[in-house]
Amino acid sequence: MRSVAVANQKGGVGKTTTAIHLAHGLALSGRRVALIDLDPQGNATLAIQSMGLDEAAGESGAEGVFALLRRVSGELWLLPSSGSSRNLGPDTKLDTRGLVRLSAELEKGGFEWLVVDCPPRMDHWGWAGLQLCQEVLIPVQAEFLAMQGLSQMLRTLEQAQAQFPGHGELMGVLVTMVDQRHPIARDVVQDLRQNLGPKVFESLIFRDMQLVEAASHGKTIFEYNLFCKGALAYADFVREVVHGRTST
Amino acid sequence: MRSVAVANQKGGVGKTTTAIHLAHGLALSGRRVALIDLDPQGNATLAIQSMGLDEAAGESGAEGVFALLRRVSGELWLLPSSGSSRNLGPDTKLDTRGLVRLSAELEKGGFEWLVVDCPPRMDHWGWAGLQLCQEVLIPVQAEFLAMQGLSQMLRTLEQAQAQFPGHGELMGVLVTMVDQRHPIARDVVQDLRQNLGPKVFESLIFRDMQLVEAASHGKTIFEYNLFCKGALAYADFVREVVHGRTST
Ligand SMILES: Nc1ncnc2c1ncn2[C@@H]1O[C@H](COP(=O)(O)OP(=O)(O)OP(=O)(O)O)[C@@H](O)[C@H]1O
Ligand SMILES: Nc1ncnc2c1ncn2[C@@H]1O[C@H](COP(=O)(O)OP(=O)(O)OP(=O)(O)O)[C@@H](O)[C@H]1O
Ligand SMILES: [Mg+2]
Ligand SMILES: [Mg+2]
Repeated sequence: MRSVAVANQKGGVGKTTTAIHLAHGLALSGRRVALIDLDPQGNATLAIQSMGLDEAAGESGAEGVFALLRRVSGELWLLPSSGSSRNLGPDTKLDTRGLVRLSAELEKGGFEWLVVDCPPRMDHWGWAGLQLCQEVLIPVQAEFLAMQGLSQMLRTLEQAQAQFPGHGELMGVLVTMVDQRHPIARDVVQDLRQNLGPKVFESLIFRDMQLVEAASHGKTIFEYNLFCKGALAYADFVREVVHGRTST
Repeated sequence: MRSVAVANQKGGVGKTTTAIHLAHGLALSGRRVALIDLDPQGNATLAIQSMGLDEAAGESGAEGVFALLRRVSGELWLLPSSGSSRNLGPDTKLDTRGLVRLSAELEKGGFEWLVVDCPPRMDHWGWAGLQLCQEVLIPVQAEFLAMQGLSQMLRTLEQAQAQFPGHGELMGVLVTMVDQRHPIARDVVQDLRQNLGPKVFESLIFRDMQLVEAASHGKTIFEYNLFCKGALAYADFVREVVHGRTST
C-alpha cells in the first residue's frame, strides 16, 4: 500500500484540491483508495460531500477504522475530518500508535493507496500526516512566497526522515494554480526544474475556476466536468503518478 | 490608536497581501503605522524586505518594543516575524501581558494604527493577534471553501469577544482575489452583501499578478506599480477604511 501526505505549510496552494483529485483519480483507475481528511477545517470532506457519500455505506458492524470510513464513490473511501468541533489546541494529543494501527488496518482491508490531506502550518495534524504516510507530495503555487515555503517544507521533510525512519520521503513537487498568461509561472517552473530535476512532476495544474465550482457543488472535477482544463491537468498528474513520466 | 488583526483560518486568501497594503496605504496617507508579522512563516516580512528596511534604523538605545521595530518606509514600521526558527510548537507560550504591553508602548510612541498579519488556522499566534487588537479584518476569497471559512471565523470572533471584552470586533470583510471573468465571484459577493450588509467593504480586490510580482521584489504594489489594477483596488480599500464608504 502506498501512502502519501499532501503537505505544504503555505496556505491555499492547492493541497486539498490535489488530495481529492489524486485520490479520486487513482480510484477511477481501479485502485482502492482511502482519503484521510486530517484538517480540522474539513475542506476535503466538504469538497466531495455530494458524491453519493453514504453514512449508511460504512460497513454495518464494522470495527476500528472501518466504522469511520465512508464509501464516496466506487473504490474511493473517505475518513472525514474530525471537524472544527475538535479544533486543534495545544492539548490535542494525536496518538502515534493509533496512526500506525490505522495504516495497518487499511492495508489489511485491501487498500492500495492512502492519500492524506494536511492542514497548512506544521502543527500536530500536519506531523500526524507525515508519520502516517511513507511519502510526501508537495503542491507548490507558481509564485514567490510559495517558493520560500518549499525550501522550508523540504527542511521539514529532512527532520521527518530523521525522526521517523521510513517516513517523509519526497514523492515529488506538483506545480499548481499556474496562470499561463503570466511569465512569472514560467520562471518559477524553470527554477524548480533546475533545482529539483525529476522530483518536479511534468504535469502542471493550470488555473481553472471550474475546480472551484466543482468544490462548491461537492464534487471532484472528474464528476463535475471531465473535459475541462483542470480535469485534464489532474488526469495527466494521476497518470504520471501511476505510470511515471512519459519522457526521460 | 486603532488596531486590527488581519485574520482568516483559511489559507492563501490574501491575509498577508492585505495586511501589508493596508499598513503601507495608511502610512502613505500620513498615519504612523506599525505592521506586526505574527506569522512564524514571515511572509509579510519577506514581502516588504526590499523597501529600504534598515536594521540600523531601529532607534539606537531604544528599549522594549522599539528595539525590535524597524522603519520600513516613511511612517511605516515593522515588527518582523519571529521566523521559522521559533516555529510554533505545542509548548510555545505567548505572553498575554507582553501583548498588552506591546500595544500600550506603541500607543505611547505615537502610533495611530497597528496592523497585525495572522497565520492561517487559529493557533497560539492567531489568538495572540485577536488579543493584541481591538478589531478584526477578514479577507475572503470569492470562492466556496472561503465562504465556509468565513462562518467559522465569525464564530471565532464571538468566542474572542466573550473571552476578551473589547477585542474581536469585526471591522469588516474584504473580498479578495476576485476573478472578474468568472460568475462565481459575482454570486459570492452578492451572497456576502445579503448576509453581512455594510460589514462587507465596497472595495473589491481583483486578481492581479502584479501583486505577486511585487512581493517577489520585496515591495508593496504602491512602490512597485502604483497604477495597476491591484494597486488601485487596495488604494480604494485604504480610502474606504479611512473615510468610510462613499455611498449609503
Ligand atoms: N488550479 C486551480 N485553479 C483555480 N482555483 C483553484 C485551483 N486549485 C485550487 N483552487 C482553489 O483555490 C482555493 C485554495 O485551494 P485549496 O483549498 O486546495 O488549497 P489548500 O492548500 O488546501 O488550502 P489550505 O491551506 O487552507 O488547506 C480553493 O478555493 C480552490 O478551489
Ligand atoms: N489579488 C491578488 N491577485 C493575485 N494574486 C494574489 C492576490 N492577492 C494575493 N495574491 C497572491 O496569492 C498568494 C497568497 O496570498 P497571501 O500570502 O496574501 O495569502 P495568506 O492568506 O496570507 O496566506 P497564508 O494563509 O499562507 O498566510 C500569494 O502568492 C500572493 O502574492
Ligand atoms: Mg486544504
Ligand atoms: Mg499570510
